[in-house]
Amino acid sequence: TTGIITGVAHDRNVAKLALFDVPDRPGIARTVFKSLASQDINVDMIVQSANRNEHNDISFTITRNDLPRALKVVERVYQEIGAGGFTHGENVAKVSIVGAGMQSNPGVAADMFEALADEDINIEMISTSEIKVSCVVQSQDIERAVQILHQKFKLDQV
Amino acid sequence: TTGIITGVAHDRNVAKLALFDVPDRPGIARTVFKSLASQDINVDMIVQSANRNEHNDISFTITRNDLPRALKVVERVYQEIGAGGFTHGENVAKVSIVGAGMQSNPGVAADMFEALADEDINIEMISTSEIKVSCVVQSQDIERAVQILHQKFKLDQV
Ligand SMILES: C[C@@H](O)[C@H](N)C(=O)O
Ligand SMILES: C[C@@H](O)[C@H](N)C(=O)O
Repeated sequence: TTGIITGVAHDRNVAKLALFDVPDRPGIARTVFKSLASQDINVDMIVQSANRNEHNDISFTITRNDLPRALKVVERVYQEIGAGGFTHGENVAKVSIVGAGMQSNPGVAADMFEALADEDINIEMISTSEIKVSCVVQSQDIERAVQILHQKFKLDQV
Repeated sequence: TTGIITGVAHDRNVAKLALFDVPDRPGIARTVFKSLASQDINVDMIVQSANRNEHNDISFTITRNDLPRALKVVERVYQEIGAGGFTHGENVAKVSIVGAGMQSNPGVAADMFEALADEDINIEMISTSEIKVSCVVQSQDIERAVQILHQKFKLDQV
């Protein structure tokens, strides 16, 4: 599976926010992200896993400079939608593997997770597309994460 | 923002699984997805939101024909990693908007969520990349979802 990954990307200018226990009904995601867009906040990753007990959590990432404004939006919106609360973090970074045809290659994402696990790097958020697997990790882990992924996918060879 | 979306994609051959309350420490994601890969199960979306109380949930989607085998893996693995449990669903489908430069256009994802909300369609899972926003919805909602997204992003005009 190493042959299909063509690059490792990373982004240090990342902050994460998460709304917890949002009611799992139509219109909630719209309200959150329309409110953020109305303040011109650029959202990068949006991640929502499966629900539990008619509630769900929604996480997203933005640039660090947008965090103060995003927090103002979230402080207002979480009450408006009846969410349980929210958290945020700034000491995070994003690392991704990029390649073609990943969906027909079981184990590529698993290899990425294994590389990070071998370095004892905790994976905080995960989002995927057919050509990209992105993980949010702690900022202090980003250099090692990029390095181990280059090694894992043999991108460190000339 | 409507100008930058170039297409709406959908997939009906989708099943979703979610592991709940997995310990949030290095190696857990690796164990789950290495086990799935060892059974040649192709995983499409992998979604993990922010943690709560040192635990997290991990959801993923596969094709429906792989569900029996994936369930066997998950039944074994969830105990191995000390997760609280797992759920699965087959009456789901995936719909995505595809376009260039979405990350520099606040509100594109919000527009997608708004279109679905206007049709009273509940969004079960969300995953994004720079060129794609994907939502998992109930199977019975997929036709209306595709239709409303074509309308929202003016892709239904010749
Ligand atoms: C949780 C949130 O995504 C909700 N299900 C919605 O459709 O907006
Ligand atoms: C929850 C799971 O992703 C864990 N944090 C890991 O790194 O494997």
